[in-house]
Order: sequence, then structure tokens, then C-alpha cells
Amino acid sequence: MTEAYAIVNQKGGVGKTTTAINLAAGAARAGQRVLLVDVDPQGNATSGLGVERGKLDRCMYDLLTDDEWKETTDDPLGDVVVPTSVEGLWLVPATIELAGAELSLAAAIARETKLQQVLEPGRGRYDLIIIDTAPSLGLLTINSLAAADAVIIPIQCEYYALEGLSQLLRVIKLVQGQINQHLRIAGVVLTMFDGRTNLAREVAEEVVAHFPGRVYKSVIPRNVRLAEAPSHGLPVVAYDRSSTGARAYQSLYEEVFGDAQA
Amino acid sequence: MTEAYAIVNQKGGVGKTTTAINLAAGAARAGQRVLLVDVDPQGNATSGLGVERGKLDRCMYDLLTDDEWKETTDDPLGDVVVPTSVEGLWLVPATIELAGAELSLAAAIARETKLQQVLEPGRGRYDLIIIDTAPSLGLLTINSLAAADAVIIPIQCEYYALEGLSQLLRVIKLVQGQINQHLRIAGVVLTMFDGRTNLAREVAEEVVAHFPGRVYKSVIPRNVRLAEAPSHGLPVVAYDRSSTGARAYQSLYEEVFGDAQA
Ligand SMILES: Nc1ncnc2c1ncn2[C@@H]1O[C@H](COP(=O)(O)OP(=O)(O)OP(=O)(O)O)[C@@H](O)[C@H]1O
Ligand SMILES: Nc1ncnc2c1ncn2[C@@H]1O[C@H](COP(=O)(O)OP(=O)(O)OP(=O)(O)O)[C@@H](O)[C@H]1O
Ligand SMILES: [Mg+2]
Ligand SMILES: [Mg+2]
Repeated sequence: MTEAYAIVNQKGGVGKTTTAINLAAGAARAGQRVLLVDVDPQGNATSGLGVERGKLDRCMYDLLTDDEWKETTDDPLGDVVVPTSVEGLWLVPATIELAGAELSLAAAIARETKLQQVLEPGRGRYDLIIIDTAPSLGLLTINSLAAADAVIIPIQCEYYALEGLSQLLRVIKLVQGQINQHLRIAGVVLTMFDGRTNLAREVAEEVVAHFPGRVYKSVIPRNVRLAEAPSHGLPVVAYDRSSTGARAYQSLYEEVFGDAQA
Repeated sequence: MTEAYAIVNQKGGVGKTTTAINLAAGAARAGQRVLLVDVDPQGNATSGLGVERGKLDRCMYDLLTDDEWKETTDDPLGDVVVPTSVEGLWLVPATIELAGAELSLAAAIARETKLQQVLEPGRGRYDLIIIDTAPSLGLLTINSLAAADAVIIPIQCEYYALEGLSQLLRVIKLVQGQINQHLRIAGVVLTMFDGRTNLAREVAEEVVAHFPGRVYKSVIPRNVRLAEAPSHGLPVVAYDRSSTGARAYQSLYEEVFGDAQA
């Protein structure tokens, strides 16, 4: 039974892409068939896995907006998906064209469930789908929440990170009520935690108080290897498996999907 | 002669708000009358200066979309502006309502120059206007580029930071060609620089090669005091004047506006 997880937080630079890539890679290395879906026009999940955007025929933008092309093929999702450097991990790539999708979709019928429709065929082919989103709560992120079964919220251990949480929860509730009844919050992951600073500990305490029982025990430390890995087109577990960043994401993978292994 | 600067980069978490607040505070402490304009629905510039969003009557959203209210007052900008904890620094605050502005404006006439119109009266009252933007290249950021005389681009010294630059420059060129002919790129500032890592040095070299002669010599180091200051509602120069973060922003202020002092 395929499950789809969306990695969401409208605050910028909190580790959404880093979490999406490294959880997806963890699942692939554990033998699962994983699809990583890049729904951010910046395309960081695409480039972070070394996929050259210039060489792509089709991408996420076409899946969401090019109805003419989709009529000419019986497997649009299959036409767009590309392999990555990690065995068992495939990718729906994004290019900058995706920046135009919000405008193109604004007047479309069922504009909030376009992504859900295009990912439907993937449900039978992959064990796990992970969706990386942009720092926004616009239409593309709404589409991601509509297409997902569960949401993982990365929260950076810094002051501004707490600011947007109530808005994010309000939008999730709206999607649960109006578009996707079974969407659940899988959990919150603390990222870029620097134990040497009081700020990180104070914010972490506030987050735990805000989400009792929903904060993953695996905390992702600030670790330069995590920032270096994408420049090599690799998830951190392939770039430097012994680093604290790789070990933290491995432990997060086991905590989030642990029973899936059973 | 008032000048308006927009702080822009669609990559999330690169230090836009931190740069906007601390440059604005630097100018105010040097005796200038400064207006900080928050055009990000997250409202981090608003909360980072300790302004309580719940207590505001009017905010940026009203200025951009509430034409009825604007007919009832002869100084909408003056009605919205609030003082901050820093003498000489005023703020146009943002609340989460602003998230609805892109949709409300999408069909409006002259939708790209709404902000330019509402800030026009500020040109006589302040020496300097600084605009903080969201991690996006949508309509609100286009409005900010249309309203500004110059753009400052913060770039985090990390791999993904280079990814979006060509797109950002393309959008700036579009705005220069179609909406705001005299918009110029004031410069690029390197942020969160950690001299101990190769990654930061490599990215910094690439940025300098990408923008010859336009990268400010003042580099902002990673410094926890910069991340702590907003939780006290203060710019770093008021929170911990002797910190490396405060000194770096003071030196950046002098480099960007130096001749303005003359
Ligand atoms: N735990 C960590 N330690 C050190 N660096 C990290 C860590 N997690 C992420 N980074 C780096 O911090 C930057 C921001 O992370 P990332 O791009 O994953 O965040 P994001 O939320 O996806 O950003 P955006 O909002 O722009 O989509 C990147 O350069 C990334 O490599
Ligand atoms: N030089 C620095 N050293 C350490 N921390 C910093 C530095 N600059 C910014 N920060 C912290 O990093 C986080 C991101 O910075 P900031 O919010 O200013 O970026 P932004 O580009 O405005 O983000 P967004 O894209 O969400 O608007 C904040 O928690 C901020 O306090
Ligand atoms: Mg990202
Ligand atoms: Mg900001």
C-alpha cells in the first residue's frame, strides 16, 4: 500500500529539500521503490540529486498544465519520471517553468487536485512517494497537501520558525476539511539543531510544547556535510555515511517508516 | 532625495529579513529617517522588530487591496505606518492577510505597480525606504521591484543559493524593461559565511565570478547573535553591538550607503 508524504513549511530555508532527499534515499537504500516529487520551481530536489534540468524533455509543469500532450500518451507520469544516482529512487523533476503553474492553474477546473490526479498511477508502482514543496502556501503547496496521505513539517530551531506554524496548521485543517479528509500530520522534525546555543534549545522546547507527542525524537543537527552533499548530486548517506547528518537522517527514516519495514 | 531598496532572493532562508532589519537600523542610528516595508506574508520583519501583529488596525494588505478604505482617508500610508523600538525607524507592518493579496491583485488594473503607488507619499517623508520580500518571484515581489530604485541580493554561501540566480536576474531584467526602467542592482551580499568550511569559500568565489565588481566586500558571517536578536524584537546592533554580526552589518551599511552620509 503506497503512502505519499508531503514535506511542508512556508518558512524558507528550514531543510524541506534536505529532508525530502534524505528520507527518500533512506527508504530506497532499505529496498523500497521510492518516487521523489519536486513541486518547487527552484528545483532544488532535482539539482540536489544531480539531475540536469537542461536535458529534460518533460517535467512537473507539463504534468500539471499540458492537457494536450497528456492526451497523446497513455502514461504521462511514466514519461516524466527519471532515475537518480540512487538505486530504487526515481524523480519527477521540476524546472523553472513550474513558476508559471500557479497562474496557469488559477482558473483551471479542480485546480487543487491536479497533482493528486497525475500521481495516482504512481500509487501502484512505488512503495513510497515523497513530495518536496516550495516556501509558500500557494496553489502548488495546496496541490501537494491534496495529493498526500501525510505531512512532515521540518522546523528550524530558530525564532522565526515558530511564527508561521499557526498559519500552516490552519491551511492543513482547511485542506483536511475541504479537499483531502484523510490527510494526517505524521510529525514534526527539528532541523539545523545546534546544541551549543540556548536559542536552539529554547525553540526546541517550545516546539515540543506546541506539538505534544508529535515531534520526532530524531533531531537533525547542523552539519556541513548536509550542505555539501547536494553540490555532488548525492544524498548525504551516499556522500558521507559516517557523518552526524547522515546518521540523523537514517534514524529519522527508521522512526518515521520503521513499522513499514516489518 | 529618498531612495528605495528592495531585498530580494526567491531562495528561502538566505538572510533577506535579517539584512533588511539590520540595514534599516544602521541607517536610523546614523540619523536617517527610515521606513522598513514588510511585503512578506510571514511578517518576519514585523515580528523581528517586536511589533505585535494582533494589535494592528491596518497593515500592508489594506494598503494594497482596500480601495474603499483608502477613499475615506487622505493619508493611507500614514495611517498604516507604526514606530519601532529603534528611533528613526518606522515600519509598514505585514500580517498573514497579505497571503491573500496575490489572488486579490491578480485581476486588478496596474496590479504590478500598486506598491509603488502606495509608497509614493513616503518618498518625501523618509530618507530611505527598505522593502523586505518573501521567498518567491510572484506578484508581491514584482510589486517590490517596481517600487524600488535598487535591489540588494543576499546570497547564502551554500550550493542551492547559486541555483536560482539566473532566474532572479531574468525577472529583474523583465521588470527593468517593462515596468521600472531605472531599477538597478545595487549589489550582492554574502550571508551566513562560515570561513571554516570549503563550501562557503567555493560558493563565495563562484558568486564573485558571477557578479564581477558587484559583490559587497562586507561579508556577513554566521553568528548566533543575529538569530537571537529577533526573539528580543531588536536589530542586532541594539541587541549586541559588539558581536561579529552587528559589526558586519554596520560595515555593510557604510559600504552600501556610505556616500549618502556625505
Ligand atoms: N542540518 C543541516 N545542517 C547544515 N546545513 C543544512 C542542514 N539542512 C539543510 N542545510 C542547508 O541549508 C540550506 C537550506 O536547506 P534546504 O534548501 O533543504 O531548505 P528548504 O526548506 O528546502 O529551503 P526552501 O525554503 O528554499 O525550499 C541548504 O543550503 C542546505 O544544504
Ligand atoms: N548571518 C547569520 N548568522 C546566523 N543566523 C542567521 C544569519 N542571518 C540570518 N540568520 C538566521 O537564519 C534564519 C534565516 O534568516 P532570514 O529569516 O533573515 O532569511 P530570509 O531570507 O528572510 O527567509 P525567508 O526566505 O523565509 O524570508 C533566521 O532564523 C535568522 O535569524
Ligand atoms: Mg527547498
Ligand atoms: Mg524573510
